[in-house]
Amino acid sequence: MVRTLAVANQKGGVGKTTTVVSVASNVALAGFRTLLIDLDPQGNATTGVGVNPREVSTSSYNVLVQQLPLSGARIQNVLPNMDLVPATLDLAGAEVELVPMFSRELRLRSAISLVENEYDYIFVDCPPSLGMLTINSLAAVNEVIVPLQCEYYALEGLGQLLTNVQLIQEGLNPDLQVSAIVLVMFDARTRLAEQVAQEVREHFGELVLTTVVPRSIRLSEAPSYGQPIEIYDPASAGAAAYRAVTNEILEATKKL
Amino acid sequence: MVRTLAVANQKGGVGKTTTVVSVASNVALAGFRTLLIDLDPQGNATTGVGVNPREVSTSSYNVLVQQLPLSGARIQNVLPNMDLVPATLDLAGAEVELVPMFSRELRLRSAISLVENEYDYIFVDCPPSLGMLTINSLAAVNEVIVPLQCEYYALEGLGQLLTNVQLIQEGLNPDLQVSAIVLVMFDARTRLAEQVAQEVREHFGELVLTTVVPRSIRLSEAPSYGQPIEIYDPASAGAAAYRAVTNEILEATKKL
Ligand SMILES: Nc1ncnc2c1ncn2[C@@H]1O[C@H](COP(=O)(O)OP(=O)(O)OP(=O)(O)O)[C@@H](O)[C@H]1O
Ligand SMILES: Nc1ncnc2c1ncn2[C@@H]1O[C@H](COP(=O)(O)OP(=O)(O)OP(=O)(O)O)[C@@H](O)[C@H]1O
Ligand SMILES: [Mg+2]
Ligand SMILES: [Mg+2]
Repeated sequence: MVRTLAVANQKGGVGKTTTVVSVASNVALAGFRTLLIDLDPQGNATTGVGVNPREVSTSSYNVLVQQLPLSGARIQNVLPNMDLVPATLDLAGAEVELVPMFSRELRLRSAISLVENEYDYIFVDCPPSLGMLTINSLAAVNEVIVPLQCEYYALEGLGQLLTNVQLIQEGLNPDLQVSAIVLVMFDARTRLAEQVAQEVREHFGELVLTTVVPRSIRLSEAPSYGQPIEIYDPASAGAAAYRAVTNEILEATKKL
Repeated sequence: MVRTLAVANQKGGVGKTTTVVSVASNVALAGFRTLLIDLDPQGNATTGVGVNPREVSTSSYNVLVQQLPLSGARIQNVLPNMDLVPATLDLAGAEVELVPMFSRELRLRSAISLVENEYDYIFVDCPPSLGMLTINSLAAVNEVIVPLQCEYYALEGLGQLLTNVQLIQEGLNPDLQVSAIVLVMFDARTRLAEQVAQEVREHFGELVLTTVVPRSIRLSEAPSYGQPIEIYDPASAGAAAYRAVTNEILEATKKL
């Protein structure tokens, strides 16, 4: 049974792409057949696994707006056991172009249903908004992973995100569950980070993974080499933390 | 002659709100009549000057979608010499609601034209996307300030932003100019930050402000007190850097 997971948070710069690239590549390296779908017009997840968005001919834009089958847009084996549906800049137009279209919220869901038996894990990277792209993504998956930066503005946005997840559950996708909140970019030098972490654990208990991802310079350097952290610097604190995050997510299969 | 400035960058979490709140409040504290317009559904700029978005009755949503005059939506004197047009969550719906509307890109521009003679500076905080809200903002102002986080993904997105600014110049607002690129969240401990800063200065020369804003914990703590850095901790490195940034922007009046 394939597991489908979106990594979403409308707050910008909170580690969505870093989390999805790190976890998806760890899952692939562990031997699971993995598909990574980049639904952010910035194409950062595409870059993060070593593909140049400017050199791509078909992408998630064609899948959503022109209903190209996923099998026609994916790049196979960007990493061992991992295929990628890349994003390109024209995806930015999809937020507007999809609005008047038939079944506009469910286009990704129907595209995934045609290929899901080929994979064990399907991940989707979302843009920093709650528009048509994130809605398509949340309507298409069973689980949402929420990376939460331990900062004040990020904490403020969490309520809005969970409200929107609930709207999607009621209107488009009753199977949708928040399966994990991951505390990221934790800077042990600040009181603020500790306060945010404590408040989130009090409110959300078990949903919050035990592992906390520290702020780690190597994590921000890895994308410039087009490599996930596990390949760029497996000895780094960032790599160790994301291995632990991945294990917690893999373990959760047993609870589902 | 009023100066109108949008702070924009579709990359998330790069310091747009921190920059606009810090600079707008410094400009107001220096005695200029200032209006801050929050066009991000997250409402972080609203929070950043001490107003709770959940307690607000009229907002930028009403101005854009229902054509309420700005004078009916603003909160006066949130700081000395500063008025605020707050943002609320329903603004997230505006990206979709505006699509079929008449003159959808120019609604903010016409709203500002009715009040601009009451101000010396008008600032707009943008969400992390290039949708209808950012387009409205870029069509309404004469200048764009681009905060650039000194990291790889942020650098990648700069080209896309500048292309979109050009499209707006050609199609909606010929007066629009990029007036400043501000290097922010600079972490002196990393080679990456230095490399990004160097590359940006080589490409964009004079556009890049001399001042570089360091990563400073006090900056991330200020929003939890609803205060701009100049009020929260004027002695901090972050406050000093944003005073220097503000001076460079004020000086630029002479060049315009
Ligand atoms: N734990 C970490 N330590 C240090 N840097 C990090 C960490 N996680 C992410 N980063 C860096 O912080 C920046 C923001 O992360 P990322 O781009 O993954 O966030 P995002 O939520 O995907 O952003 P967006 O909202 O624009 O899609 C990137 O430059 C990334 O390299
Ligand atoms: N120079 C800095 N040093 C340390 N922290 C900073 C600095 N500038 C901003 N921050 C913090 O980094 C986070 C991102 O900044 P901010 O929210 O201003 O970015 P943004 O571009 O407005 O994000 P969004 O794309 O979500 O609108 C915030 O938690 C903020 O407090
Ligand atoms: Mg991202
Ligand atoms: Mg912001």
